[in-house]
Amino acid sequence: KIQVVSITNQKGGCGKTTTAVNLSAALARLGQKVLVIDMDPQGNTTKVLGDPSMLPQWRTIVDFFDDEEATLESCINSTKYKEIDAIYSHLDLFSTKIRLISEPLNYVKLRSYLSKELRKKYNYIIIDTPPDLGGILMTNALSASDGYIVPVGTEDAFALQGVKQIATFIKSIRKGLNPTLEMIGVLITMRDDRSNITKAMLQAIPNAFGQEHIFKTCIKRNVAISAASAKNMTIFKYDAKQQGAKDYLNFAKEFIEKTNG
Amino acid sequence: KIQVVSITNQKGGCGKTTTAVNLSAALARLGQKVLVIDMDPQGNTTKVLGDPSMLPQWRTIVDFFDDEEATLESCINSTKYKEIDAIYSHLDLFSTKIRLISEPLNYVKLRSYLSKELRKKYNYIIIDTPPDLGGILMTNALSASDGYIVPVGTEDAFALQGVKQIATFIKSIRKGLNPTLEMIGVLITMRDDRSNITKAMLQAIPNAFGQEHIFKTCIKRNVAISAASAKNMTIFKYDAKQQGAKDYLNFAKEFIEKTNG
Ligand SMILES: Nc1ncnc2c1ncn2[C@@H]1O[C@H](COP(=O)(O)OP(=O)(O)OP(=O)(O)O)[C@@H](O)[C@H]1O
Ligand SMILES: Nc1ncnc2c1ncn2[C@@H]1O[C@H](COP(=O)(O)OP(=O)(O)OP(=O)(O)O)[C@@H](O)[C@H]1O
Ligand SMILES: [Mg+2]
Ligand SMILES: [Mg+2]
Repeated sequence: KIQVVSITNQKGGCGKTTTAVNLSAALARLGQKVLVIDMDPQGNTTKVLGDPSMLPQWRTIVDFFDDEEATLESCINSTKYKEIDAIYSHLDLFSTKIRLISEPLNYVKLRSYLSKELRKKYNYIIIDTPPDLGGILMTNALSASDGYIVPVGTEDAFALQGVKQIATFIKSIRKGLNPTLEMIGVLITMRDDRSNITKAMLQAIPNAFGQEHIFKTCIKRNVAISAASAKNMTIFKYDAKQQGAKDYLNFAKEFIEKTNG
Repeated sequence: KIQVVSITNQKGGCGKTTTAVNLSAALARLGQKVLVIDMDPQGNTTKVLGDPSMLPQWRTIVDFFDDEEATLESCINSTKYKEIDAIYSHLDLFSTKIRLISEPLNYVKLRSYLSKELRKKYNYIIIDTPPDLGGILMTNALSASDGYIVPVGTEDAFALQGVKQIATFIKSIRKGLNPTLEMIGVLITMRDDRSNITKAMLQAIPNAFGQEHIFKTCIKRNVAISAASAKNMTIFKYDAKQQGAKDYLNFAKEFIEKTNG
């Protein structure tokens, strides 16, 4: 039912990429076939999942946007992980996105090319988005999505300020482009129960979004999660015994339940 | 000599806003008169420094960009802190920036209006920038700046990936718009000496940027820094005895030394 999912939040460093990567890896461990689309010109997801020796010759999301002849399929490549495919990003996406803006149809190009045939090949299509509210990349991602997840950093002084901002943008996407776009849920990330900020946020976040919209699973702060990404690995490949691996696996199970219902 | 300073890094959550706010507060404590410009549509700096009862009636950076008659001076307002003035941001900057793109002169509007008279009123003009590499807001900030600071999160798995990206963009700014733009330095933020990632990063960051470009002062991870921002305070107002306050005060002293030489 919900198959194409954007991981999105304007706030920087709240765990979008970390979630796109490790949710996908967890889903793969649960037997799901996953396509990850890196819509962020920063290419952090690309760095973790992509084979650096192959990336220079592969077509990326830039080719998809630039090339009139391009299909999404022609930009799909393998990752280091058997059950995960990816459409990679590239630094050129920074300049490409500026050029794309002049043509309104470019705002919905991803949706236009996300065919039924392509959807049949995967259980889930997970999109990592840049912190670019209202921008052409975020619009492409959200207009093509069935649902979206909002990671929120529990220690983030500005977490709640971002809530209202996302809501306004989602409203306009629903109105103009994608009336059935669903919020799958808010994922609490970097939870640190020793901290007073976390205690306060664990009350404030449900108040801001509505308790029913918060995933039961929280991702606790676990230095191994960052260490894994720094080594270009998923947490499962780095050390599946870490708390971070358990958290993301439990999150993936809850996610499957919520999106299959 | 260096007076107008951008705090910039494409990577989200590396401490740009936290540094813009607390460096400015530290400078004020050292007797400096500071103007803070919030160029980020997220308005995190605005939330910390601005009086919420006054903000709705004040002109912001949006009015500066939108209004042909606007001057920078007409958009300057007080903050809760006597020695700090600000040009505030507003949510509308997300949509405004998209409209501005069509007119090339809008990319350098900040510089065009940053007059000698205005510069005389302040010791420093500190600009908080959004994570929008190559975008119109970052271009305005950097083309108007004498120098820039790059905060880098020591626990950040993607910190070094961003280094190369900034360098490329700065190169094009220097070539086309601002040949004398200087990197004042790289500020190591959220340093946590208990962590193995920090140990590795404290070697990797100087290697990536060059040892001479790293500020000697590092900002250690200090939950009070985040708690302060969450309460819309600077760390000094929240609790000047905290390690975070000492770190930012020492950083401000080093910053004054580096920018006056
Ligand atoms: N030294 C520190 N110790 C603890 N928390 C910190 C520290 N510095 C920043 N933080 C917290 O980390 C989070 C990210 O910081 P901040 O918002 O300043 O980053 P940013 O680079 O401005 O992010 P964005 O890309 O969204 O603009 C905030 O919640 C902030 O309060
Ligand atoms: N649960 C966690 N425990 C420890 N570190 C984490 C955790 N989740 C994320 N991190 C680290 O926090 C930093 C920010 O995470 P990430 O890059 O995923 O955020 P983001 O929202 O994608 O940022 P951006 O806005 O730049 O795209 C990274 O260095 C990451 O490794
Ligand atoms: Mg990311
Ligand atoms: Mg910021």
